[in-house]
Amino acid sequence: MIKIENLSRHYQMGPTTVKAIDDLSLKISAGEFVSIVGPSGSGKSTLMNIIGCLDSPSSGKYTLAGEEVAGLSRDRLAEIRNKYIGFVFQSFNLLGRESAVENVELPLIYAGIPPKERRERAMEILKRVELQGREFHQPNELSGGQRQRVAIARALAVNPKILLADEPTGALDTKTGEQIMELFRELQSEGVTLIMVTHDPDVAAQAKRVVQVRDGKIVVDLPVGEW
Amino acid sequence: MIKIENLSRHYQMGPTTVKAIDDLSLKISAGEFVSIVGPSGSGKSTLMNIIGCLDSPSSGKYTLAGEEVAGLSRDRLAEIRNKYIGFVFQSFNLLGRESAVENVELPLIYAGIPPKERRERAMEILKRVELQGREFHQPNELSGGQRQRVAIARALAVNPKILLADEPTGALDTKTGEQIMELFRELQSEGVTLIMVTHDPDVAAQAKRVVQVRDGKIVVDLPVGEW
Ligand SMILES: Nc1ncnc2c1ncn2[C@@H]1O[C@H](COP(=O)(O)OP(=O)(O)OP(=O)(O)O)[C@@H](O)[C@H]1O
Ligand SMILES: Nc1ncnc2c1ncn2[C@@H]1O[C@H](COP(=O)(O)OP(=O)(O)OP(=O)(O)O)[C@@H](O)[C@H]1O
Ligand SMILES: [Mg+2]
Ligand SMILES: [Mg+2]
Repeated sequence: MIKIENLSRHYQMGPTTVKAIDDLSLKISAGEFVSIVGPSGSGKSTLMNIIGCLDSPSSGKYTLAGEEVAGLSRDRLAEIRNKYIGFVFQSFNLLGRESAVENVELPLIYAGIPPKERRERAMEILKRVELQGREFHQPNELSGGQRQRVAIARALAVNPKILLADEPTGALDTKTGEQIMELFRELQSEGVTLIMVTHDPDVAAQAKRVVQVRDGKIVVDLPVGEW
Repeated sequence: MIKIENLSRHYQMGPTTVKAIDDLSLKISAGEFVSIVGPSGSGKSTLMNIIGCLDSPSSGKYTLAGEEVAGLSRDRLAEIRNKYIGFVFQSFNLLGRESAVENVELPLIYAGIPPKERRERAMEILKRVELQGREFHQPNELSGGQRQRVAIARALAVNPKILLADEPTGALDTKTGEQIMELFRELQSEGVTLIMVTHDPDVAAQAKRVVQVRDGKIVVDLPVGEW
């Protein structure tokens, strides 16, 4: 499903080259549940952005469901991002002037869902992440953990085949975090491919496989039982 | 040092009143180390903003080091915020177009520190949070945990008497989080009053006292050994 070969992503900063990802190879099959862990600054979000077709590598190859991503048209890329991939960003990336429900409706608009259905779906998924009563608040009228849950709801709105979640429980108390993990496990059992970056070892341990990153490289890749 | 009596903070949203803080009373002495815990949306950040003189209550009284905050002049409030309080925001609040070191220098500019000393102090504290090599990156050229550490460095730059840290390790891996807690304990031993919101029970347990919030009220307030 996801095949990454000898991937590198670097940034040029004057005379210095920052190697965010350094000759990394990785294969993830459809329906897998993978945790990505590693120190702050080790390249996890950069890797997620490339998997999610939001960024391109400096070198190496990324093949998604048999298609080489570098060769895809802009329209095809947009279609993949909007219909098949749900992305929970580490810093949420909500639209500040839109309410929670409007933020969640955004991917549904791109997917061509009509207004009445869109609103019902968005309200339903906000209820699912326990945000009833907060649907018409804007991000600055929400707590940190509430914003995180809007970001999660937006990622799930289109029923994605691949869910990329970058620190999805970082701003949540243990109980709320467990409710989100419960929801993720449910999706997983329905066949969704789930790739989750987390700093919480308890959350990481709920996956079936753990990939550990350091300095842009994979240092460990094991079934969770052996991690 | 910090005396809060019957504090309430509500938001009017059309016909609905959101009670972010609901008749809350709390006393914190100089030099204490307090964790504030509770579910997402329970009022922790709202409480921190009021303690940090960044927001005013709707009713009730807040006395800081003997001065009633509601009665203070704008100049005196600004002086207190700039010289005595260091605030690590839950969403970092960095200036996007400034480098890490420029972000950290900002409170030093307000404190009237001359340029050469400011730059030395900012570089030193960035090194202390393990960001050497990233001082001239802007926030969008940093990872989530690196941005969090810039926010921490900025809060510590002026050697504050009171450190208010809202989820200071939320974006950090365990090891980096422990390094930050090590730094906080050091400041604590030097007499800094430390009030920390955290969702991580292991981090909360490092304080000397735990205050648990729910629906804008304090439900538990205990020495950590009894929590
Ligand atoms: N635009 C950029 N320019 C230069 N360097 C960058 C840029 N974006 C990221 N980096 C660097 O690339 C490295 C990897 O960043 P990345 O965001 O992938 O880390 P991460 O593993 O997600 O960290 P965290 O756990 O703190 O979120 C970091 O050291 C960061 O400073
Ligand atoms: N400007 C606002 N207008 C309306 N409601 C608000 C506003 N700001 C905050 N709230 C509400 O007040 C409540 C408390 O928010 P607060 O940010 O203090 O929670 P918190 O305990 O810090 O949560 P978290 O752990 O998720 O960060 C939340 O239910 C939130 O929706
Ligand atoms: Mg990251
Ligand atoms: Mg908060």
